[in-house]
Amino acid sequence: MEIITIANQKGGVGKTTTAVNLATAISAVGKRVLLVDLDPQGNASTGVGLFREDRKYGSYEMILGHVSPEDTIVPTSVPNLDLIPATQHLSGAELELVGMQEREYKLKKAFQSFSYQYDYVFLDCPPSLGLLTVNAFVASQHLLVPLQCEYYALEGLSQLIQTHQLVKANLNKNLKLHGIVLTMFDKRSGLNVSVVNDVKKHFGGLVYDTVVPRNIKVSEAPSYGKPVILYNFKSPGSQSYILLAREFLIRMEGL
Amino acid sequence: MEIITIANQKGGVGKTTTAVNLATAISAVGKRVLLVDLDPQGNASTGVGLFREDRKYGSYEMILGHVSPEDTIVPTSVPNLDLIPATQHLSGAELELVGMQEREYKLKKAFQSFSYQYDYVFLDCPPSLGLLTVNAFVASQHLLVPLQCEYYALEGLSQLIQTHQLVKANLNKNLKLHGIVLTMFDKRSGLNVSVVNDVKKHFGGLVYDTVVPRNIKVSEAPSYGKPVILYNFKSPGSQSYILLAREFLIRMEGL
Ligand SMILES: Nc1ncnc2c1ncn2[C@@H]1O[C@H](COP(=O)(O)OP(=O)(O)OP(=O)(O)O)[C@@H](O)[C@H]1O
Ligand SMILES: Nc1ncnc2c1ncn2[C@@H]1O[C@H](COP(=O)(O)OP(=O)(O)OP(=O)(O)O)[C@@H](O)[C@H]1O
Ligand SMILES: [Mg+2]
Ligand SMILES: [Mg+2]
Repeated sequence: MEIITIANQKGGVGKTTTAVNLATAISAVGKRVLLVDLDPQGNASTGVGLFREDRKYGSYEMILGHVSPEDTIVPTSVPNLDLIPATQHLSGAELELVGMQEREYKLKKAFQSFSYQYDYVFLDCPPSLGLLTVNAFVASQHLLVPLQCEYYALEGLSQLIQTHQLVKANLNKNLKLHGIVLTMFDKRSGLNVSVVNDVKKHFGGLVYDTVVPRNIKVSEAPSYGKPVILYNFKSPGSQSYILLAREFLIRMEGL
Repeated sequence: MEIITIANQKGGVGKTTTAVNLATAISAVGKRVLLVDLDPQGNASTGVGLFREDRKYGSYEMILGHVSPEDTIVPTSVPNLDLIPATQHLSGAELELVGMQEREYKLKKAFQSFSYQYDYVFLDCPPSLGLLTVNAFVASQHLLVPLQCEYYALEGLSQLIQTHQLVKANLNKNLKLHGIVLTMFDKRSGLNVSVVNDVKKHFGGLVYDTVVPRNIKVSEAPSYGKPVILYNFKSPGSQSYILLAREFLIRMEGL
């Protein structure tokens, strides 16, 4: 069971959109996939069609040990894709965790008691490097970083890389920086083009070849509670997430 | 001295861009303005041209009481606009604050000892409802909410309004929801249009008439360390931030 954290403390860079659509595209080729919503905003849960009123237990209850992980899992409308949703209480989780023993290992411990087997587990993180994101870093083997092709987003990358190194040195020596995915790319923007070139020059093979274009259909899909791949398969957004999933599996399994 | 918090826990909705450009446009009509960067990412500091290596003391040192507020203030290249930057240590501030007495009042106390007088102080917040944002809520009289015209951003609004009400009831009875500013509007997107209509219907007069359009020049400006108003005055982005500043002063001072 490979656990992948999707994180970037910069806000609005496409973490949730990447988590939802990568998970969907990979489950579509027959892999058993679990999506875990660690963001109190609960966007990933909405993105796969589970609205607030339908969420009973979720990542909060699992991390705090109130229920077993199995009791938090719900099926989604996507075959082979299950979800651990974000419930209301998650917004208070970080304050609760601070005073606890082994507060960074709570999610890892919850996964260790897991009896289900998935091929891939994706953890969608909030836009911060607080205890929820650190728990994700500690529980996973891979870190995938969505990066908007904008100046402010580039600025935050060094802080994220530093945090990865700190966690790897002190809390989880297995955590690998798996890759960087460039998102919301607009080829008409000179800035976007130069950010893409800078990042590829600086991070080389870590940067995915697949660059996700800005595409209105992607931002419309959540209002229908569907991943864009199901909402509008032919759109450039969907097609690029399908390519991304192919590239992900090649990088993971060396197909 | 009016203190305005610019907050929204949804990431990437234009908090920093609004803080930087509103502060710049208002200082341009002769008001004395202070911009405070409470986001560990430090984007607002970069947005007015203060790069990481030039930052000595900042909002962290002020909140924790290590230095006096006056020692953290730096002038910017914009006349009448001063800055309290975000320094490196701010990323650890929330964990440090948790165990302290009156942890929500630290920023308010720092402002109370202020000897300088500004007409307006703008607080740029990180994308979360943690202790830095709560400190901003407690220290200010007004809350201005930038809102991206997208579905996920709309979803988070109720949580933000709830937090405002909690703070108003328990920590700062003066905190007023000043207004909502719609950002990154693309008139070709049916979703953007329907979000604008929904928000205006639901929040009425709280919603600013000025809607900020999506405009490539706005996202290019930070790479030059300049507010878009100074980077490219004639651009639609700049012009709308100038209109926004006019509307802000009318709402504040009833011009
Ligand atoms: N390729 C794309 N084209 C157009 N819009 C997109 C694209 N990817 C994401 N979006 C939209 O941009 C906004 C930000 O994306 P998303 O919410 O996935 O980012 P995030 O990093 O998860 O945000 P947060 O930091 O708040 O968790 C959303 O409204 C989303 O629908
Ligand atoms: N009107 C606009 N047109 C085009 N791009 C914009 C506009 N406003 C903001 N941007 C760009 O969108 C990105 C997000 O904006 P910004 O960083 O101001 O949001 P934020 O809410 O402060 O993000 P965070 O949640 O990370 O603090 C930035 O790269 C910014 O340059
Ligand atoms: Mg998200
Ligand atoms: Mg910001």
